[in-house]
Amino acid sequence: IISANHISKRFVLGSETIHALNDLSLDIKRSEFVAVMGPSGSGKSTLLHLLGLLDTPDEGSIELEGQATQTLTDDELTYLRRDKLGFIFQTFELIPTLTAKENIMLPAEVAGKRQEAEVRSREIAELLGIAERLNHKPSELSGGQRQRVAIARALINDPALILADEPTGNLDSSTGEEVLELLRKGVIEQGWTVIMVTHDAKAAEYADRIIRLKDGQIESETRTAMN
Amino acid sequence: IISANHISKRFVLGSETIHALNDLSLDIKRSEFVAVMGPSGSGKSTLLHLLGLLDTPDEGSIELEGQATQTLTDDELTYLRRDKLGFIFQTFELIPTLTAKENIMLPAEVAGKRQEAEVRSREIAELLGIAERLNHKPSELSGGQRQRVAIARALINDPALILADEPTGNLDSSTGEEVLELLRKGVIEQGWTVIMVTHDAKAAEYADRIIRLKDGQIESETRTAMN
Ligand SMILES: Nc1ncnc2c1ncn2[C@@H]1O[C@H](COP(=O)(O)OP(=O)(O)OP(=O)(O)O)[C@@H](O)[C@H]1O
Ligand SMILES: Nc1ncnc2c1ncn2[C@@H]1O[C@H](COP(=O)(O)OP(=O)(O)OP(=O)(O)O)[C@@H](O)[C@H]1O
Ligand SMILES: [Mg+2]
Ligand SMILES: [Mg+2]
Repeated sequence: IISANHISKRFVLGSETIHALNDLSLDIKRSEFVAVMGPSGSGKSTLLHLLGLLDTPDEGSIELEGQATQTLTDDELTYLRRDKLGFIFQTFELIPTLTAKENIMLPAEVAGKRQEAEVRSREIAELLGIAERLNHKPSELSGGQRQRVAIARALINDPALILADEPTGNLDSSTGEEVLELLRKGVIEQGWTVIMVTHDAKAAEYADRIIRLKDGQIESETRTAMN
Repeated sequence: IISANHISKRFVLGSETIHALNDLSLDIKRSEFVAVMGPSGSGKSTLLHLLGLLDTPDEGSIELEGQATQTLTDDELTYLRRDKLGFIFQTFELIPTLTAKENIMLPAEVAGKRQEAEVRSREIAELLGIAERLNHKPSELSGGQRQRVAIARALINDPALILADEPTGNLDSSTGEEVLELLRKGVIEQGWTVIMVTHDAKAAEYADRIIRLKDGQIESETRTAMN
């Protein structure tokens, strides 16, 4: 469903150049659940941003469903992201002036799918244990509740590809397991493809395979017991 | 060093009232390392905000070094927080327009201790593995690097009491262990008092005792192997 071919990404800051990703290639099949691990600063979030078409690589290319993406216009990229991708960012990125419900519905509003999303938003909120907090704004929620709002927002349009950066980082172990089971179930029953960055070895075991990054390159790949 | 006596905290939102904390009492001795655990939404961050004198309880009182705090003026509270307390928030709260170094030095600038903090900031940055990133702004750092900047900022004034909300949530296990060892060492060698909220049972084992919250009350207290 998505592949990265020899991608590199650099950040220039004054006289320094940071090599966040170095000649990295990766191929992810439809309905696969892939975990990405690695030390802090090893390029995990940068990789997720490039696979999510939120930024472009300095070298190499990204193909989504066989289509090269570097030749697409900004508008075409926006439609592709909106219709096919769901994001769970490391820093939530909720809109502070909107309620939890409005944050969750936003991708559906933008895609013109408000009607069918209304029912889905209540089902997902129940599943994630935040149905009682839908009228709260982000500042009126606990850290873990905000993360669950961000997860619900990513799932509202039933996306083909979900990019999740530390989805269980702020959650207690039982809430975290519910989220992982929801993602796992989505992969098996709805055919979702999930790419999840995590520091938690137990969370990574929910995936089909684990990719470990180090200094912007793939250090190793292992299959989990799921596979 | 700090005690909470029968504290309650409510949030009113429209017609709803949320009881975040209910008649909770707690006594923490100087140079003690206490972990606070509990499900998402159980009141951990709210407790930390009240102990950090960032908010006041609806009922009950908080005493710091034997002194009642609810009768203090805003200025007196600000000086007390500045000189005695260090905070590591769940959502970092770094100032986006300042570099990592400027964010770390800020509490020292405000307290007029810039000279001695200059050396300390370099030592702490080395220890936390962010010495190479001091000129970066928060948006130019990875999630884990931002968290380490927030930790360095909390330690810069050698505070008597450190309030940490999920300090290792965004860190890989080896970086997380370095942070926990740093806190543990500070308690034993510098006499710090640390109150740490965490979901991670392994992190909680670094503390002397573990307090578990449920629905705004203390469900249980256990001593760890450290003690
Ligand atoms: N400003 C606020 N307005 C309304 N409700 C709030 C506010 N802040 C917190 N709450 C509610 O109070 C309860 C306790 O929140 P708190 O942030 O203390 O939880 P927590 O234990 O830190 O959870 P987490 O593990 O998810 O961070 C939650 O149910 C939350 O919805
Ligand atoms: N906008 C930017 N400008 C400059 N450097 C950046 C920028 N974004 C990331 N970096 C650097 O690129 C490297 C990779 O960052 P990335 O966010 O991908 O790490 P990560 O593996 O997600 O780490 P963590 O586990 O801490 O979240 C880091 O060393 C970081 O300092
Ligand atoms: Mg990251
Ligand atoms: Mg919290």
